[in-house]
Amino acid sequence: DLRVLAVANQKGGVGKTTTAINLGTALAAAGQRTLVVDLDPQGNASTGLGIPEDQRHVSTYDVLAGAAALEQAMVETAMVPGLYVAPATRDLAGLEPEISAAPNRAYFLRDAIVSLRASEQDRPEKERIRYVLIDCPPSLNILTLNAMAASDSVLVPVQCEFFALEGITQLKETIEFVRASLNPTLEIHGVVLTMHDSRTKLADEVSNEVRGFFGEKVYATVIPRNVRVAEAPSHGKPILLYDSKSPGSRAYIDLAAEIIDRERRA
Amino acid sequence: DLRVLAVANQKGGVGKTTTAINLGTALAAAGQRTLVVDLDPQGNASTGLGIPEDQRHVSTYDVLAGAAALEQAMVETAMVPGLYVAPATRDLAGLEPEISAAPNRAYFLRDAIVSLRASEQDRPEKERIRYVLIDCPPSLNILTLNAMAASDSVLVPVQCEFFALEGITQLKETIEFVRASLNPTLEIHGVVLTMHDSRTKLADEVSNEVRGFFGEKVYATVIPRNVRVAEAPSHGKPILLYDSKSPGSRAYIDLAAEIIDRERRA
Ligand SMILES: Nc1ncnc2c1ncn2[C@@H]1O[C@H](COP(=O)(O)OP(=O)(O)OP(=O)(O)O)[C@@H](O)[C@H]1O
Ligand SMILES: Nc1ncnc2c1ncn2[C@@H]1O[C@H](COP(=O)(O)OP(=O)(O)OP(=O)(O)O)[C@@H](O)[C@H]1O
Ligand SMILES: [Mg+2]
Ligand SMILES: [Mg+2]
Repeated sequence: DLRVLAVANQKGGVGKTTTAINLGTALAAAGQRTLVVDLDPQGNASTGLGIPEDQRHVSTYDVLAGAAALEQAMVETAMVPGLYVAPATRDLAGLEPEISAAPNRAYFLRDAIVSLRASEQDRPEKERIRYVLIDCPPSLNILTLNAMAASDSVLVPVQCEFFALEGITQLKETIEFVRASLNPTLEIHGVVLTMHDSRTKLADEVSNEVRGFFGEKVYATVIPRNVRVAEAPSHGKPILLYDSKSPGSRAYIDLAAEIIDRERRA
Repeated sequence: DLRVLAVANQKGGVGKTTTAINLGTALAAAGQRTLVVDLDPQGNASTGLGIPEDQRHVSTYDVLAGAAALEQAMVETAMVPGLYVAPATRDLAGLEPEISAAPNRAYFLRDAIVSLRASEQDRPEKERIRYVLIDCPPSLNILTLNAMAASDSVLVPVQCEFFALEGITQLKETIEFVRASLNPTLEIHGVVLTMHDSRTKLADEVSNEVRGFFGEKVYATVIPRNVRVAEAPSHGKPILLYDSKSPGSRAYIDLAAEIIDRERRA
């Protein structure tokens, strides 16, 4: 069955896109076909998966504007078999005023996911998409609300730095608001600690605070700060391909295994 | 005369708040009284300047909602004489729908700045505010538009990492849009390269690309990646007070000197 995860946190620069790209790659490499939906007008996930701006013929803007189905927007990445991406273009930034009058504007992506699920049923079991990861922009706007309304659960990257702690309460409140108004079964799938720098006490102080706040929801896998992870997108590759032996690559492989295992036991 | 700078970039986590806090501190230390206006609902700048949530009696939400003047919201920081902050609270996140019907909603902060300028004229020259730095959230929403409509110019932090490059064109387009529709004299004051990590070629590749795009506008001062800078806010202090000998502290002092010098020559 298809599992939809919104990768969200309104704090900027915490590793949402990096997690969507590299977790997606690791899931696909583990045989779980994965679609990354890029919902950030900056299009970082699309670029990081090797889709240049001039090859984004059908985009998530078209999907949300009701002009195309997700099946038409998604392309298989050239690098990773079983990894697909629905790319973003800059006009996504102008969507909010365009749909502000539509009463069901928070459900446009959910409706697109419903039709994707239906068309996936027609495919042989082994070729079906198993995971959808939605990369969200750093704000709690109509794009992030669409993602949360369309998802089974939220995967929350939290950077191991002080300012990242401040936004956690606001994020939790937003998820509760969405659960009450748009999507009654939405929950937090898990919290992944990112950019953990073992040279500083701050990283462990923040990690302990996050574990205190989210408890069991925090994945055992912690993503270390690793400069190779930041270099990979400038080569248009996920870290698993750019430097498969790096600590960053191994951590995302571990995270994928942990998520697959949690799903099996759920 | 009062100079108003919006510290803005819709890419998340590039150092907007860190720059507002530490440049503000360095300007105040150089004798230029400075007000940091926190326009991010996360309130990171307020926390980083030592104002806990329960001491934010009048906030930028109250100012934008027309319930208070900036003069009432601003408090002098206990740590740095001549450094003031107008703190943010979480209800700022709910402002956009509340003011969406008001025709002049993009000018609420500008009007508040006009009244601040007037009241500053009544104070003795030496006690007047010389700089206002507006810390923006990571999106191009009504809060950032208010900041740009209220500002003389924009100070753009750009992180020396690959994804930070992608948003630059969009930011430039937004500034041109604001100049055409809301604030005809708005320009880019300068671009500051942040979190420059000398261990990786990527940092210099990105820096060269940014200098190629913005030319003279890029400040000579580059802020290095320095873990002490990330530690400082967990102690509620700017880096200049937390570790004045650190490379991060020295860089922000240099940046302040460069900005004061550019202003003198302008
Ligand atoms: N584990 C890591 N080690 C080192 N650098 C990292 C790591 N994870 C992410 N980065 C880098 O940190 C920066 C921020 O990450 P990323 O862009 O993925 O965050 P984001 O939350 O998607 O940002 P935004 O809020 O703008 O969407 C990027 O330059 C990225 O390459
Ligand atoms: N020069 C630096 N060296 C090391 N860490 C830094 C530096 N500048 C900022 N940081 C850290 O990087 C993270 C992002 O910085 P900051 O929060 O200031 O960015 P921002 O652009 O304000 O983010 P947002 O988009 O969420 O508002 C913070 O944890 C901060 O402490
Ligand atoms: Mg991102
Ligand atoms: Mg900030």
